[in-house]
Amino acid sequence: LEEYKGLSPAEFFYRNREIAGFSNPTRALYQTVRELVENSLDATEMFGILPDIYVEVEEINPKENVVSVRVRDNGIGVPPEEAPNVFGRVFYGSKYKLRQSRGIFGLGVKMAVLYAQMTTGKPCEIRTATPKSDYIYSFKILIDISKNKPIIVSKRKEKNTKRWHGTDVRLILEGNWSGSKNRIAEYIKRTAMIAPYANITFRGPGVELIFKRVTKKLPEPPETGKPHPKGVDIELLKQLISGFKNLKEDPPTLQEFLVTCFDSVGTITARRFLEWAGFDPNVRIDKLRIRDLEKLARRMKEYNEWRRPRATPLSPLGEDLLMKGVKEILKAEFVTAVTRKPASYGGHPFIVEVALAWGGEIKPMERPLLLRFANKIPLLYDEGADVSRKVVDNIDWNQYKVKMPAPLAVVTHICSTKVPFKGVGKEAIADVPEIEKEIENAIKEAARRLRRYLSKKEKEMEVKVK
Amino acid sequence: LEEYKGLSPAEFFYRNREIAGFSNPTRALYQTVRELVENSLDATEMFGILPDIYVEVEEINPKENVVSVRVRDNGIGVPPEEAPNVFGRVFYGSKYKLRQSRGIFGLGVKMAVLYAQMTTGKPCEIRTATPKSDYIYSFKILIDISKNKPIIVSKRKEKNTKRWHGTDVRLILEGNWSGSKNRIAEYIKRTAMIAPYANITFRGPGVELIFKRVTKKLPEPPETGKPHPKGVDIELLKQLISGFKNLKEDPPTLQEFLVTCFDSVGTITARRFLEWAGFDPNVRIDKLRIRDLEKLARRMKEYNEWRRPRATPLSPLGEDLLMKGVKEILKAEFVTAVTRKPASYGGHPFIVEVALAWGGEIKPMERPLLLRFANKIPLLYDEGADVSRKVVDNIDWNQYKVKMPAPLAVVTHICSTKVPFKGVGKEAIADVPEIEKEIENAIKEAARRLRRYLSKKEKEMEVKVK
Ligand SMILES: Nc1ncnc2c1ncn2[C@@H]1O[C@H](COP(=O)(O)OP(=O)(O)OP(=O)(O)O)[C@@H](O)[C@H]1O
Ligand SMILES: Nc1ncnc2c1ncn2[C@@H]1O[C@H](COP(=O)(O)OP(=O)(O)OP(=O)(O)O)[C@@H](O)[C@H]1O
Ligand SMILES: [Mg+2]
Ligand SMILES: [Mg+2]
Repeated sequence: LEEYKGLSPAEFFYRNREIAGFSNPTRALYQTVRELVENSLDATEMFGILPDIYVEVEEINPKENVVSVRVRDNGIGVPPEEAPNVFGRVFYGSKYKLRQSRGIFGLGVKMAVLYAQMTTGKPCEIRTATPKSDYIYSFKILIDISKNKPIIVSKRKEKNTKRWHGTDVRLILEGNWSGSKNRIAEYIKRTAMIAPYANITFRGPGVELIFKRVTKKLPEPPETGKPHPKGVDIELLKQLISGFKNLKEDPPTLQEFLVTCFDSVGTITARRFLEWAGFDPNVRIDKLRIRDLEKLARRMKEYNEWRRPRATPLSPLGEDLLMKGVKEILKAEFVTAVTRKPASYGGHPFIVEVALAWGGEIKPMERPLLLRFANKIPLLYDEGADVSRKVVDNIDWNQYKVKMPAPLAVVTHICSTKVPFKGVGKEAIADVPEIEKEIENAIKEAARRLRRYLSKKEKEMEVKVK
Repeated sequence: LEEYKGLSPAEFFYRNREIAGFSNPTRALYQTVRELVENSLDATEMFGILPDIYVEVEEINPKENVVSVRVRDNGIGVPPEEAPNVFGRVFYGSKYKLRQSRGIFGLGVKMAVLYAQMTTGKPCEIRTATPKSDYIYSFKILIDISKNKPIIVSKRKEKNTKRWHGTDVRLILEGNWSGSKNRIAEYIKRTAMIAPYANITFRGPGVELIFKRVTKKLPEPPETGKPHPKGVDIELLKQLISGFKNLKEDPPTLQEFLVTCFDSVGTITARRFLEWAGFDPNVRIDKLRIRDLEKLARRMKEYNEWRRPRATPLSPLGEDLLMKGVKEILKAEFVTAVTRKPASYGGHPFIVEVALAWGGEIKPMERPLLLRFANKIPLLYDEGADVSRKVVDNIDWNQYKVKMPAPLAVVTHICSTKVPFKGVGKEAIADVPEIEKEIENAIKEAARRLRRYLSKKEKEMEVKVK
């Protein structure tokens, strides 16, 4: 007789934690640092705060591979009533919006808390204060795995005399420091490259990396966007319709609904579309049945006259900041950066940025060194499964005067309200055709500038020789 | 002001469905067929039933890409009180055990139901009867996404006059048949290869594939196993301890606990381990505190005298059946198969099986054709990220008298209670060192036999020439 049962989300990810990057003590330590740092950068730069991030790994018990990871930031903190769920409930967070951020799943820090809890039994220790808060709140939190709920082991508050705001998270876990320290250091270094406005200090046994910001200029924070008609489906329509507060008493018309709920849809566009699609613009949306929603969704996707998705939910680095970061970290002889115009796939806006760095301290290699980023997150694993590697390998570099082995590094950065990550561990990006095309065009644009530089250099060499 | 919220599991996978393989209408149609077929094969062969599987794709509305997918099996059916959750609740199923099966996540069919529902609005239609059931139960089910609960649109029962048992699932979805039909046909063909005891009929617009079983011999169904001490952690210990019915009234001793709850631990082994680890074998387990569990988990993982995990939860194909299936499908001149002895990683038993097929109808290729399987599931995507591709590419085939281009196909099959899939879409397997080593050894063992065959063939050719 078969036994049937359900799992809570925490139980599911406890059992399948390798899918989220927690496969062994080496990878888990790396992922823990990553999840905390990405949360801290979101909590600062997305709110106009120049980030000061402090990362510390300590060996608590080297014989047993027990380490402590602490990450502290000067960000917006976590409200005390939200802290337990934010740290103790899988699928809980503040980033479920159409707005570029590093976090997207509401899962990351919970995986780290889970892993620490199952390897050492220790709770997550948090201190946090929101801007202007009178108090600093401290919590020790475990996860009740079978119920997917936080267990508040202890909590207290102290007067916030220094008017601090930010979050300090500490986890004690079984982690293989010697196995992961190089990757962690590389991750921190690349984070500094893509966030040259951040102060980042990283201390670990035998390692100290201090990156001081090379600019006080923050990129424009992204604004929360609305869904685009090209990305619609029946369930989204149902959710948007039920989202209206006075749906029963005062339901909007179909035309009002489109203008209110969707990106880049004005009254004229909405009317034109509805006439083309065969709908009465004045029908009240509470009167629509499933077959109407199915036809509406299908027609919205088919229609080709929509304005393209707006890029206000995106926050690219921009060519200046990207060049600054790449110059500072790679110490190359030549750097050029390209930020493409906004594009979109399936209704999601995206921007591709690419930098090429040549010479200087870059060593010659048989294939270009590839540094991948998505929503300002450095991606260090699964390169073979990533669309950027595929594009870089298909470029005919000879056409750009680059002969292998060559001291060439390619930096790719994809910003989107929906980066097509292949897994919840956020390591590789799927080869969505629109994105692949944009990466290729961006690289070629940058490569043409590199070619001009290398031709000029070649001529100067010829002159010297003569 | 930040907005914090939680998502239900259904909501999470609705938003991130590409991570489960439902990225576009082409891939989603493939994945839908896959999820249903894998469920049907689990429902038959794991219970000693020779599978009769019928798969049908129909074009409902070609202009709108609307297709219907139906899969019917003669398996153990679904009890009527379980059907709504089984088809309508993410993270619900009967395969959350230590036992080899295709299903592992309790997610697959729900993804297909979700995708159909969001693209056409249509519910999943199910007919099912368990063996000896007096009735056949029919359901139409949708998923309440925000609550992760089934919505029973309709249900009825009819007398089971023909004493049928099995399940018939039909979904209506937006799917790109012309884009995915070749992959689906390949998937069905490879399923027939790895399950040569199954009758499989596949009908679609312009396609009919009928695979008749070439043997009536089913592999031994797997038995549910217990966790192994090498795979333990604090949370698992807590779960096992709280699993005891009379924990308060009559708690077992630590020694009894180890013998009862763990694989391959007898009384003597348990006692020896506890003395080595520094525990009193007679302490009652309800007296253990977190710090004791932390020490116990750590010592269990460190101890090297455990018996290796038993392979009774596994169900490999075996060399005879594997050779039969490969011969039948690839029509090669030479086939050899190797089923390795059981091995383990992190406390999980696994068995690697490999077949090499050479010549006959196999076309010469620059690199060997690779057909990957895991728990009898054909894996057709993400080959570049899979451990088997890595191993096959690192073999020096010249040593085995194979010069490229060569008509060589490598079939790899990994069976485990925990296949280290890289994602919930089950396409690529991570390069866990123990598994990588076993695949390499299996291929080399088979390659030595291929070499003998090719040498013999070479000599015969030389004799002919003379
Ligand atoms: N350092 C921090 N400062 C402020 N808020 C934080 C911080 N760390 C986490 N949070 C809050 O906790 C929530 C949950 O974090 P978590 O890492 O689990 O998910 P996420 O960042 O939203 O998405 P992802 O799973 O992709 O990382 C965040 O959305 C954010 O609201
Ligand atoms: N054709 C079928 N016959 C009998 N039981 C079935 C059938 N299809 C599904 N089930 C039951 O429904 C459950 C849920 O199926 P689902 O595909 O969602 O998850 P799973 O197969 O357990 O795991 P996975 O997500 O890896 O596929 C199964 O565990 C099984 O108990
Ligand atoms: Mg996060
Ligand atoms: Mg399944």
